[in-house]
Amino acid sequence: IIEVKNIHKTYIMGDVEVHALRGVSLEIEQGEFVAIMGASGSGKSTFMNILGCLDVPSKGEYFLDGVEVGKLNKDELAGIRNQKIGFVFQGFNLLSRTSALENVELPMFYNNVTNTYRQEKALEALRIVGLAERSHHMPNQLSGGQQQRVAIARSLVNNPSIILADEPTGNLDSRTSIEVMEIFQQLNEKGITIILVTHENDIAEYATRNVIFKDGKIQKDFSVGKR
Amino acid sequence: IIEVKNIHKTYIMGDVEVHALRGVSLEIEQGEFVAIMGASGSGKSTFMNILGCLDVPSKGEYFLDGVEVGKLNKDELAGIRNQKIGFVFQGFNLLSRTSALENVELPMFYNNVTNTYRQEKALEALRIVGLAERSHHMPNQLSGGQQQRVAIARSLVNNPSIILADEPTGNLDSRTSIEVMEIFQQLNEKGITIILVTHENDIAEYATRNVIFKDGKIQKDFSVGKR
Ligand SMILES: Nc1ncnc2c1ncn2[C@@H]1O[C@H](COP(=O)(O)OP(=O)(O)OP(=O)(O)O)[C@@H](O)[C@H]1O
Ligand SMILES: Nc1ncnc2c1ncn2[C@@H]1O[C@H](COP(=O)(O)OP(=O)(O)OP(=O)(O)O)[C@@H](O)[C@H]1O
Ligand SMILES: [Mg+2]
Ligand SMILES: [Mg+2]
Repeated sequence: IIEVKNIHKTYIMGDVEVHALRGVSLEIEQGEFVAIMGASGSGKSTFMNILGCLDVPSKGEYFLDGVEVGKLNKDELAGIRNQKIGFVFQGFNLLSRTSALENVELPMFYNNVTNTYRQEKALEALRIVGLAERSHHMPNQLSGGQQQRVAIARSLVNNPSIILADEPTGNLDSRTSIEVMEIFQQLNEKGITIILVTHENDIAEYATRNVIFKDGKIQKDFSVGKR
Repeated sequence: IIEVKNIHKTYIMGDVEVHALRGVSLEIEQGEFVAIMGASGSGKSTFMNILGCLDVPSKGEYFLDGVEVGKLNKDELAGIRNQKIGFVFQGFNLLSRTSALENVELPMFYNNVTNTYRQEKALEALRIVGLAERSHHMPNQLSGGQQQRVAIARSLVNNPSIILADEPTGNLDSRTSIEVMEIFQQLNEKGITIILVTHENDIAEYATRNVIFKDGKIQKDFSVGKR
């Protein structure tokens, strides 16, 4: 389902080049549960942004369901992002002037769904992450972990086949983290591919495969026994 | 050094009241190393904002070095925040249009220091957190963990006597987390009071005291053997 071939990403800042990704190749099958780990700055979020069709590599190819993403036009890319992929950003990326409910509804505005369906679907997603009572709060009226859970809820509403979650439990206490990981586990049991970045071993144990990044490359890539 | 008496914080949203803190009392001596834990939404950041003189309680008193904070005027509060307290925000709160270096220099603009001193002090703080090579990057040109470390560096530059750190390792891999905790440990050995919010037990183990929040109150408050 995901095939990445020799991906490079270089940021050019004046006369300095930052090589965030230096030749990353990997294949992920539908239904896998992959945990990506590695040092701060090793390229994990950069890689996730490319997988999520939010950024393009400087070099190399990315095939999603057999389609080469680099050859798609803007509308086709937007369509894929919206329908196939649910993304939980490391920094949440919530809109500050809209409520939790409206933030979760947002991905559904691109689809042909009724207002009723959209609101009920969003409320259901908030309920799943334990935030039904905070639906009218603005992001700055939510705790850090609540903002994170709104971002998680938002990633679920279009029934994506792939969920990309970048440090989804970074601001969550142990019990709430377990609740979130059980959500991902249930989705994975239904066949949804889960790729998540984490720095916590307890969280990585929910995955069946670990990929370790180091200095913009994959250092290790191995299967792990299921929890 | 810190004395909090029956602190309440209530947010009023139309006809709904959110009781974020419901009677919190505690005393912290100079030089202590306290880890605050508790479920998402239990009031930890709200409490930290009051300790950091960034917010006022709805009820109750807060004494910092014997001075009742609620009775200070704006300038006196700003002075305390600037000179006594280093704050690491859960969401980093970096200025997006200024570089890492400038973000770290920012707290020093209120003091009478030379430009040279300010820049060298900021560079030293960035070096301590391993980011000397990223000093000219804007926050959106930094990884999540790098942004977090810029926020940590910024909290150090005014040589505060108290550091309040809200989830300072939430986006950091294990090795970088250990480096950051060793920085806090060294500062604590010099007599600086460290109060940090964390959801990770490994991180809480660096502290000599754990305070557990639940539903806006302190559920447990106990000493722990030093690591
Ligand atoms: N400005 C606000 N208006 C209304 N409610 C608020 C506001 N800020 C925080 N809250 C609510 O107060 C409660 C406590 O929030 P707080 O940020 O202190 O929690 P926390 O313990 O830091 O959580 P986390 O571990 O998720 O960061 C939460 O339920 C939150 O929704
Ligand atoms: N827009 C940009 N311009 C320049 N450099 C960048 C930019 N974005 C990221 N970088 C650099 O690329 C490297 C990889 O960043 P990335 O965000 O992928 O790391 P990461 O593995 O997600 O780290 P973390 O665990 O801290 O979130 C970092 O060294 C970072 O400074
Ligand atoms: Mg990252
Ligand atoms: Mg918080």
